[in-house]
Amino acid sequence: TPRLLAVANQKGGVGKTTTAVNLATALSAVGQNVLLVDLDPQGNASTGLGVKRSSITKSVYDVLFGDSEVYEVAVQTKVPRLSIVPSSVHLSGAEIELVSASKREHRLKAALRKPLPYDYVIVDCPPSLNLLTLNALVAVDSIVVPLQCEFYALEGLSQLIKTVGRVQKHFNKSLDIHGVVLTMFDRRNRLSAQVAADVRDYFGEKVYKTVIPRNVRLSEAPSHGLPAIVYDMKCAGAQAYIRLAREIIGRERKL
Amino acid sequence: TPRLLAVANQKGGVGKTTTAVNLATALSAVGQNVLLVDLDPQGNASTGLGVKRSSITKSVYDVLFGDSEVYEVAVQTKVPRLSIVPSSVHLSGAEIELVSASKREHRLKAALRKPLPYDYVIVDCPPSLNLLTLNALVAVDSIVVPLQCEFYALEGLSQLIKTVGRVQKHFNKSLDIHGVVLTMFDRRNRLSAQVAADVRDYFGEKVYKTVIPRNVRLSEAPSHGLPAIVYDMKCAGAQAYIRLAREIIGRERKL
Ligand SMILES: Nc1ncnc2c1ncn2[C@@H]1O[C@H](COP(=O)(O)OP(=O)(O)OP(=O)(O)O)[C@@H](O)[C@H]1O
Ligand SMILES: Nc1ncnc2c1ncn2[C@@H]1O[C@H](COP(=O)(O)OP(=O)(O)OP(=O)(O)O)[C@@H](O)[C@H]1O
Ligand SMILES: [Mg+2]
Ligand SMILES: [Mg+2]
Repeated sequence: TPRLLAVANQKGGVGKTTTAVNLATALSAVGQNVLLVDLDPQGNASTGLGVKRSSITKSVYDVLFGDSEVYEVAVQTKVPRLSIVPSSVHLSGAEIELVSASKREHRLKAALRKPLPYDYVIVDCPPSLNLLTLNALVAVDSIVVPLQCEFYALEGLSQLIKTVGRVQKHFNKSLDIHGVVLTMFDRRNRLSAQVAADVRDYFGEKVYKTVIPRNVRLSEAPSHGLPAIVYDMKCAGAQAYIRLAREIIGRERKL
Repeated sequence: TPRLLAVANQKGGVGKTTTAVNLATALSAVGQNVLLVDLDPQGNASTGLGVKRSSITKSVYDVLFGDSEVYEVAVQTKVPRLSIVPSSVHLSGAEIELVSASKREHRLKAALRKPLPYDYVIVDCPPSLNLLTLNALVAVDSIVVPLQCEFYALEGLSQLIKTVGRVQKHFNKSLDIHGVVLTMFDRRNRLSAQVAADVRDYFGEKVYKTVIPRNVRLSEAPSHGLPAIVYDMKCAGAQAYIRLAREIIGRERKL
């Protein structure tokens, strides 16, 4: 059965979707079979992989509410060995519908903890610690935490750690933080270096050695419906995500 | 009674808090009495105005659940004529608690539609179209929409417009979009200019003439617990927010 990773951080705009899309692509580029699950009602990961909203008939919404299995909803992307369970607008109503549903925190887990034909499943989470993100934290083995090198982003970490602790205690004993990836790092500005130093003090080894630089090609790629690794393989951002994938696989081997 | 504005956009990291804090400060700097309401569980607006989480006894959570009035919870900030109703960690549980509460969408409105000693009330919203944001859209007169000049940010606009339409129909007939403010605009990159052009095509006059440039001083200020306008009045970011405040007051006069 696949390794299940959630890309999560309730702070908005820290690079969750960019990390989920490019990490998934980099893992598939080195031969892994990968499934990306877009759990964000905004559906940015789906767009970033070229899935048009108008062409979606079934989505992660149908998986959460038990109407469909993952294999019925997953679609092949333009990237070899990379499939996606797309988001849909119905997901924005899911939060309220889940509150009174049975097993409301375990629905994604029930759908993913099955023999699936993938080596990795990567879940892109919305910017919130709501029931959708909770479903992801209950379902997965580990969390990859993108952290923008900015002051406000640092502030949200303690809430995320507390939530992970609660999920470990009540729902998913073996959940752990796989690692923290520093994103949008800008060599020219002191704040980036300062935040990076604070994060390494706090998390030590958990912080990946690979740092993702601020790189405009990363933000241009989604408008072409392509991951940066496909849009411009040689750019600094794409190269950083390829290094990150190698680092993650290296850590997995040691486990 | 005060003019009520919500700063909202479900896309994460687009500059909602930075806009709420600096617009509120700029309005108070030109003589208006202003109240900022921090409706985000992350509490970034509270931190950005120097309110320490440990010193908070009552928060917007108590206002939503009817235990306190606004005047009992509002605290004076370091900025003259600017008070804040701070956030608290309890707010992250508010979403689930609100779902089954009576008048769940109208709670903030009940607290704000009163004779309050302010000219403006500005509500900072979380990155989601959840019941907290819905409470803000039901309570206010108008919405200021910060829009980061990036592709993913553009994609979320249609969902925001649809939600505003639903709120107008069912809860708040006179709600309108006061304006769209382009944030983190980077003159050096084509994508910024392209997104800005697309937004002006779509929204026309609703797009403020004032554009907020990417300016590192805006992201340094919160680590000192100060709005940029106080931390570094002369910087490009602070000057842009002062121009935005004048533009908003100018538009208000015409109404
Ligand atoms: N390293 C980078 N360099 C430059 N731009 C980046 C980088 N990483 C992400 N971006 C851009 O920054 C914006 C925010 O990134 P992204 O949407 O991936 O964050 P997110 O955490 O998924 O946001 P949300 O909280 O809304 O889900 C996007 O427009 C994206 O294209
Ligand atoms: N014009 C700007 N130039 C440079 N940095 C900025 C600018 N505006 C905001 N920032 C920084 O970008 C990050 C995101 O901004 P901010 O937190 O205000 O967005 P937000 O929409 O409130 O995020 P969230 O969706 O998490 O509430 C912050 O670290 C902030 O300091
Ligand atoms: Mg995202
Ligand atoms: Mg904010």
